[in-house]
Amino acid sequence: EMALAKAKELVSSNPVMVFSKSYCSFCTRVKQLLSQLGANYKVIELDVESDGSEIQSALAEWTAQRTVPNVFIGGNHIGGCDSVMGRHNGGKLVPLLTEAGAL
Amino acid sequence: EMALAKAKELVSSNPVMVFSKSYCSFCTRVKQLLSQLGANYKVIELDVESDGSEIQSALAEWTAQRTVPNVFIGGNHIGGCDSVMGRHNGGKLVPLLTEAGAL
Ligand SMILES: N[C@@H](CCC(=O)N[C@@H](CS)C(=O)NCC(=O)O)C(=O)O
Ligand SMILES: N[C@@H](CCC(=O)N[C@@H](CS)C(=O)NCC(=O)O)C(=O)O
Ligand code: FES
Repeated sequence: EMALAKAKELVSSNPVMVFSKSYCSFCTRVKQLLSQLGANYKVIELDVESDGSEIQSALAEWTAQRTVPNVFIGGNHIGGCDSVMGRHNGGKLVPLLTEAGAL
Repeated sequence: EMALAKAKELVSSNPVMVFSKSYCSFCTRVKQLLSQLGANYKVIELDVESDGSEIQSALAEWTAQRTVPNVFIGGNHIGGCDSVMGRHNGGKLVPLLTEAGAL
């Protein structure tokens, strides 16, 4: 269906893809970290996008994750804020971003 | 107006008052911390309460804080998640809670 195709297209055509909500502090935290690291990333605000709720449902089916932020790096599903912060604290985020061509 | 009166009543009649949204991880963090500390606290989920958006507007006028979580202890405005965590890290939260009769 349209939303799933759109989500997959966004993920495959962006080294870093962040599905977010504009009012959400957990999403802000991830976006701020990526900005601080100088990474190139694409954001879709699901509360602003006209088909945002359809995209959120499609992501839930595809990744088994219904929540935001929902982060992909190099086409791979990373997870939410905790997952991203965990990778960063373990020194694994920068290598991932570099490998994906985002840094 | 009704929502402001309701907000003030909740704050004055509860040692700890947390205005929250059920889907928000920043709110969950504050509620979890208070639970871990064994504190007695009252929560209103503004996304669930029928007059939730009116209460949020009233709180914004009253405290100059439009966001959630919005936390009061002993009738005093504490602030959001960062404020609560900051007090906790500074060892100031438990004394506040004790003083307010929440512990
Ligand atoms: N542990 C998760 C928490 C994710 C979460 O609960 N996100 C909330 C917003 S903070 C959410 O998506 N709620 C449902 C919604 O907004 O549709 C993470 O680290 O990302
Ligand atoms: N730094 C603030 C962040 C507060 C914040 O931005 N909260 C968001 C949700 S995480 C919010 O209230 N957004 C607007 C809304 O939900 O009405 C805190 O520590 O509490
Ligand atoms: S909505 Fe508050 S942290 Fe996501």
